Amino acid sequence: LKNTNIMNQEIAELIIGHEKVAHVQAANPLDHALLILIKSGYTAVPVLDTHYRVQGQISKAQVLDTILGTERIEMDKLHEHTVESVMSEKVPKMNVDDNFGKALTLSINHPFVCIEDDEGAFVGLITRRAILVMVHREFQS
Amino acid sequence: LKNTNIMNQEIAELIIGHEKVAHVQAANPLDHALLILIKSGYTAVPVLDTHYRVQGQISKAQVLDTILGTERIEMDKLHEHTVESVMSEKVPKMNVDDNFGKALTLSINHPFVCIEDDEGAFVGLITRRAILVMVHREFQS
Ligand SMILES: Nc1ncnc2c1ncn2[C@@H]1O[C@@H]2COP(=O)(O)O[C@H]3[C@@H](O)[C@H](n4cnc5c(N)ncnc54)O[C@@H]3COP(=O)(O)O[C@H]2[C@H]1O
Ligand SMILES: Nc1ncnc2c1ncn2[C@@H]1O[C@@H]2COP(=O)(O)O[C@H]3[C@@H](O)[C@H](n4cnc5c(N)ncnc54)O[C@@H]3COP(=O)(O)O[C@H]2[C@H]1O
Repeated sequence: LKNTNIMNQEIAELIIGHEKVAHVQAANPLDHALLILIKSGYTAVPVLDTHYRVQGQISKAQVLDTILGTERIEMDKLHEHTVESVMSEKVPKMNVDDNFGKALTLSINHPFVCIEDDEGAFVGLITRRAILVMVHREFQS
Repeated sequence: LKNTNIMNQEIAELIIGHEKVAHVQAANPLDHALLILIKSGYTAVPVLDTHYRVQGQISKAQVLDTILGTERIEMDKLHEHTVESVMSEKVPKMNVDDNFGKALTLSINHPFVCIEDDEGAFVGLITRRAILVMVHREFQS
């Protein structure tokens, strides 16, 4: 690894590439989003627009909160709402050239961080797990 | 902090005490567990028995998976199942006297780690967030 101080290290090797990231589109209906969330097993996934830019993130809790009011969950009501209408826009983002220190700081309050290139296109994500693996390696040596 | 090497440091100051931890009992019905999970906002919480020992953990996904087969989610079906019948027994545990290195290693694959005393009673939990805050402080100095 190129740099003695871990905070300045590059993040490229920590990134899960966009082709391996479960995600949904902002304009998708909620029943589609719930299906992706259940099938992937992830608590929350990134929301992209049609130009592959990160718009936010959505979790199972957000999808279910919109319809849990009634006695039973009406699956057909899910189809009437869009991801955009319930997603959270507060998703951490950083640039592919930012350093490990920035990824570590953002991961304190977020289970994953979205990575963008210079044009703002989605490159992939860095998880707390990847940060912790790197930290563990650093402390071991 | 008592020790120069972070891996040997004590974990006491990182623990969220049991009185602040949302949890459920193994014998509780699932509708009660879903209520605790939704109200607390947490993805997963520890499952304890009547002697305050950790039996496992349960997530919203596990509760919903048991009833999502049908066209609509029948809330009354939730009452017929217990937490014990769907919870995951694979929950990381460590002793209150174990060091930071052990907490870091366990947090790589688990969002939280349950802390027990010498008699096996639940003391509280350590989250990935608390580990990352400590790591960030160490790298800053
Ligand atoms: N299929 C699986 N196999 C093995 N371990 C699994 C797993 N699913 C979850 N885990 C473990 O559980 C942790 C929490 O997952 P969660 O889905 O709540 O939270 C995840 C999820 O919301 C998101 N995420 C991770 N990988 C993703 C991917 N390929 N696509 C979309 N979102 C992803 O990032 C969060 C943090 O991920 P991280 O790996 O740090 O932490 C993961 C990982 O340690
Ligand atoms: N009310 C809130 N206020 C501020 N930030 C919040 C929050 N709820 C969640 N977060 C943030 O989201 C992260 C993931 O929460 P999650 O509920 O998936 O996953 C949580 C949850 O399953 C469990 N957990 C945390 N605190 C708990 C508590 N007091 N009782 C029971 N379980 C808890 O440990 C996991 C990891 O927690 P961690 O703090 O590392 O990581 C948290 C924290 O950074």
